[in-house]
Formats: sequence, structure tokens, C-alpha cells
Amino acid sequence: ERPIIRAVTHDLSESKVTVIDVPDRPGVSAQLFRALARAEVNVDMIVQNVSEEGMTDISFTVPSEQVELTRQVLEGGVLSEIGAERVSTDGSIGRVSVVGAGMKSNPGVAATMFETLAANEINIEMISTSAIRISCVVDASRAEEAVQYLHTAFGLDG
Amino acid sequence: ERPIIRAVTHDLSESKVTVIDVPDRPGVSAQLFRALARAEVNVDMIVQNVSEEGMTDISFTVPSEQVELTRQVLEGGVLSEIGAERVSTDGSIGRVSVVGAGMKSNPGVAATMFETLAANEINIEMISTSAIRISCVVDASRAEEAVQYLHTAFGLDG
Ligand SMILES: C[C@@H](O)[C@H](N)C(=O)O
Ligand SMILES: C[C@@H](O)[C@H](N)C(=O)O
Repeated sequence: ERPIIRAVTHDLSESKVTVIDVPDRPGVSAQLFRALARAEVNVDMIVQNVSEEGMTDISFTVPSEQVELTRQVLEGGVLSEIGAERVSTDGSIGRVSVVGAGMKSNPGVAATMFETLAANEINIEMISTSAIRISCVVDASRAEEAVQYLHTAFGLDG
Repeated sequence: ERPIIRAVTHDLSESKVTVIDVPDRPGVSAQLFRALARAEVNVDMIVQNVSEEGMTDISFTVPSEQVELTRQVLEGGVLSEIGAERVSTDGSIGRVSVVGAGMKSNPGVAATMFETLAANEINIEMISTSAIRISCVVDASRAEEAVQYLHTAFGLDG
């Protein structure tokens, strides 16, 4: 099944928040995201990778206008409640996504996306995928440029 | 905008692979996933969180029948080429997903999913989200049970 690449999108409206060194035990994500939900923080992308030595990081994106609120919620008690070490935020990100279908059975699509960014020295800060979308967080200053390179790589220039 | 939860799904057909301590510089993901693509490994979910001290982990899922091939590809040269420390695999995972719409502006949906798992002592090993899907990797032995609890939590029992 050939993959169908429909579009390359980018989003510069969000900031990245990372809760660093959270204990990897049931209840931690629940407490963290319930506190954010109560404060009406619009969490978009959530990424958590596996833990090492019982600790992991949880990153998520929020509209940039909500970073201060997010920090207040976390530093106002949640971090200590869940036993996390600290929170780090980064307002200078862009999320670039390749959107399509049939990508699961076509590992070459992700490879092509990553090669295109690498060829232009654009570092990939976070990766999150679904069956129809491969999203990479990159530096905000490179996001629009990345979209152009990816349009070319996937033949969407015409 | 109220969120619409359409379904809770689970997938027990895949295994988790983590490439541990990869240098966080352009080209690493490209080399890794091009090598896997050439070997025709069907990579599904990819998760990479932010780096600390210049290193991060890259995890991905593959059909369980391809874990051995994946390990051979990685240990056969790719790991050393990219400067990664080692690879770890886990065949005992299940991916549980809440599928819906309008979830981005409804942080309570993720909180409810995580609280439901926590209430049943189901540890969340990885998290990856899109606008229409929240996916958690949990232990394989708890995945089917997790779906039942989530059906109830989201009122999909009827
Ligand atoms: C790290 C966090 O996801 C934790 N494992 C939990 O289940 O809440
Ligand atoms: C870690 C890996 O994603 C690296 N940052 C790259 O761009 O390839």
C-alpha cells in the first residue's frame, strides 16, 4: 500500500512544557493533568517516553499565552504533590507535521521527513506520531522553512 | 465545545523498542529510521521526548514478529553509527487509545483517562496524543481490562 501524503503543516502558536523527573508510578499523570484541566489549560500534544531508574519526563504543549498560568499551576503545589523535580518551558518551538494515510506500513515516510530536516541541520526536539500524522517539534525559527523543504521532499510543491 | 468520545481501542500486536541515550543532534533520527525502513520494519508509534545533557531516548513500536529483525538491524551497526548506548525491547505491552474529537480544547478528557488507569493501578509507560486520539502504552496483561474501565468512565458501556 503506497502512502498518501496530503499536507505538511506547522504550528507556531504553542509552547513546550516539560515536567522533569517525575516518579513513574500510577497516579502521577492523573494528578498532573487534572490540575491543568481544572485551571482550564488547553493541553494539546502530550509526550511521555519510558522511564529509567523509576523516573521519566512528561512534556506537553500549550498555547503560548497559557505558559505563565501553567507554570503557576505546577509550581503552586502540583510538582511537589507528584514528587517531580522541576518544570522547564520553551516558548521558541514550532510543530511541523506530515499528514497523510497509510504511513504505518511505510516506514520510509518518517525516514524521509527526518532526513529532510537533518539535511538542513534542523534538530528534532520531540517526535509524536499517529497513523495519519508524523509531528516533530523543532526550533520556532526553522519551522516555516522546514515546511518548504518537506513540501519539496514529498512532491507537494506543484 | 464538548468533546466527543467515539471509542476506546487496544492493540496487543506490537512490541516496544527503545534506543537509549542517543545524541540529540540532526541526523540521528534520519539514520535510525532509514535503516529500519530499508529492512522493511513496520514502525508504528514513534515517541521522542526532549533531551537532557544532549542525550535522549527514542522509542517506537513494531509488530511483535519484527522485534528480532529490529534488534539485528540496530545492533548490526546503526547503534554505533549514531552513537547510541544500547537498545531495549519489551514484548509485553498493550496500547490503549481513547478516540474522539474536540479533545484539544478539553484537557479533562486526558485527565479522566489517566485517572481511570491510576484508580486501577495501571501504570502508564508511554503517552502520545493527537487531536483525535490519546494513546497510552501499558502492560499487556492490563490492556483489555483498561478498555473496560475506560468504556465505563466515558459512558460507552450502554
Ligand atoms: C509517568 C506517569 O505517566 C505514570 N507512569 C502514571 O501512570 O501516571
Ligand atoms: C534525537 C534525534 O531526534 C535528533 N535530535 C535528530 O534530529 O535526529
